[in-house]
Amino acid sequence: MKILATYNIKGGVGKTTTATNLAYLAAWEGYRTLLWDLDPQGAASFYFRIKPKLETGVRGLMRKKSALDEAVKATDFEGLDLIPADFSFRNFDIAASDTKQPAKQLLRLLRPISSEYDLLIIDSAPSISLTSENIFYAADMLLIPLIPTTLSVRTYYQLLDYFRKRPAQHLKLLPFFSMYDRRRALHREIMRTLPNEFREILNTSIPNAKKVERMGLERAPVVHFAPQSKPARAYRKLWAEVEKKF
Amino acid sequence: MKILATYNIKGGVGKTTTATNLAYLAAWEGYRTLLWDLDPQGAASFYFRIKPKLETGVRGLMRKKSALDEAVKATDFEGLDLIPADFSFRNFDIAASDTKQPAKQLLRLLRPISSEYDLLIIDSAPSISLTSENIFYAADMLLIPLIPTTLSVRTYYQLLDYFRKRPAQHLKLLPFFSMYDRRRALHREIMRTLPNEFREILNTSIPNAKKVERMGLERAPVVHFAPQSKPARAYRKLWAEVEKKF
Ligand SMILES: Nc1ncnc2c1ncn2[C@@H]1O[C@H](COP(=O)(O)OP(=O)(O)OP(=O)(O)O)[C@@H](O)[C@H]1O
Ligand SMILES: Nc1ncnc2c1ncn2[C@@H]1O[C@H](COP(=O)(O)OP(=O)(O)OP(=O)(O)O)[C@@H](O)[C@H]1O
Ligand SMILES: [Mg+2]
Ligand SMILES: [Mg+2]
Repeated sequence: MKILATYNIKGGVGKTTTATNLAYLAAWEGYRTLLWDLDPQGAASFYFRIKPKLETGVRGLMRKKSALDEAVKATDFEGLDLIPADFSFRNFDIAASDTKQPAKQLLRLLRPISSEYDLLIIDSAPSISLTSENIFYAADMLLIPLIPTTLSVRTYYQLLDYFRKRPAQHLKLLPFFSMYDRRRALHREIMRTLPNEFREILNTSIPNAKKVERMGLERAPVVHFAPQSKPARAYRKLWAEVEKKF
Repeated sequence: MKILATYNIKGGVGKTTTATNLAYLAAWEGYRTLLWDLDPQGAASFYFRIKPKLETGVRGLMRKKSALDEAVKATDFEGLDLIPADFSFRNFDIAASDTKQPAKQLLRLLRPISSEYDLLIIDSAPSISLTSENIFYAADMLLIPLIPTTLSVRTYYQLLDYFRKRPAQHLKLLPFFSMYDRRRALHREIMRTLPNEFREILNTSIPNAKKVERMGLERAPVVHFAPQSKPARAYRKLWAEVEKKF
């Protein structure tokens, strides 16, 4: 099982939008796909019309009283399952810190289900806490949406600095431009210059498009309800580029 | 000392932009103002050109080995001080959970400095963890930026639901529309209908404007470098409306 996580310390950059669209595309292409909504906010669960579970979880999972596969739900889409958001995960850090290997709890929880899926995508809240450390241990790749603004780019430098001090050799960083607006000079400027500094930035960028905001009304990925739209075509290109990195 | 916190479980909605502009305006009007950058990302510290402190903090503060006033820095602006971001605060939840009153640690840390300032503004990361509970205990008002989209509005319902189960009688909720774009039908629709449902939504809204994204380049609040711009005028109106609620 390949594990991909959408991640950025910065909020509102397109993590959930990317996770839901790529999960849909992977399942469409035949990967047995699981999407884990690790954000207590539960936006990914909302997009797949699955009610987040309330207050069952994180302590029971940490104390080995329950297993992750009990939480898995099927979505409306063939080959795509979801572990819905669980509000008790807002205290994941505290629950994990009481265990013997606090940073490896996600890895432990995933082991029993790893043979059932080809791909796991993790969506999480913007943070750099013990929860993030768990994600860094478990994931093979981090998909990092960057809005081409000074503030959002700054968090990429912070992340690189974090990994300089706490190396994670196994982890591939895949930054890409998200929600870009060609009318903004700042966006054009950063998109022109940053790829010279960081070779790892993906070729595919996702434009800022009204259709994406409709995902909240349609409660579905944009690649499902508007497959010929500009953002949907961009997400298909992004998926093709990410798949090559497997 | 009045305590105001910008807050939303959703990321990227304008929490930091609002905190930095209102802190500047409050100091300009003569309030002895302190801005606390409680987000390990340190965006507010970046806007005031103050280097975040690295790894000194959160454990020393919780074990009463150091006091908050040792961390206070002056900004370039008269009457405005800042407690810079501290990367160790990414483990605030774990550090606070080891104390006798985990949810009241912020309140405890602030007591010794509360006579030195008229207003404290807290900016924090999007979360709903023990850190947020600390903010809810300490603050008088929560200033809640809402982008007029389905997803962002949904987090306001979640917050109301959270307070229904864990009442905080002393806390005033002040939601307002942030980063609105009149060209988007979804934005216009939500701005027309939501105020009928929630009377507490402030009259002032902040438009989505390129000038604001320049704060990252100027490293200053937009009300300082572009005082006659549309977003600056909107932030002055917002400040006037919030001040009336004191
Ligand atoms: N390409 C896009 N074009 C237009 N709007 C977008 C695009 N991508 C995301 N959005 C909108 O921007 C907002 C933030 O996106 P999203 O929720 O995916 O970000 P996030 O990084 O997951 O946020 P959070 O930090 O709250 O988890 C959402 O309202 C979403 O609809
Ligand atoms: N009124 C506005 N017009 C245009 N851009 C804006 C506006 N307000 C905020 N922004 C931009 O949107 C991005 C998010 O804003 P900001 O960082 O203030 O949000 P936040 O809620 O603090 O994010 P986080 O969840 O990461 O802490 C920033 O790049 C900022 O420049
Ligand atoms: Mg998200
Ligand atoms: Mg912020």
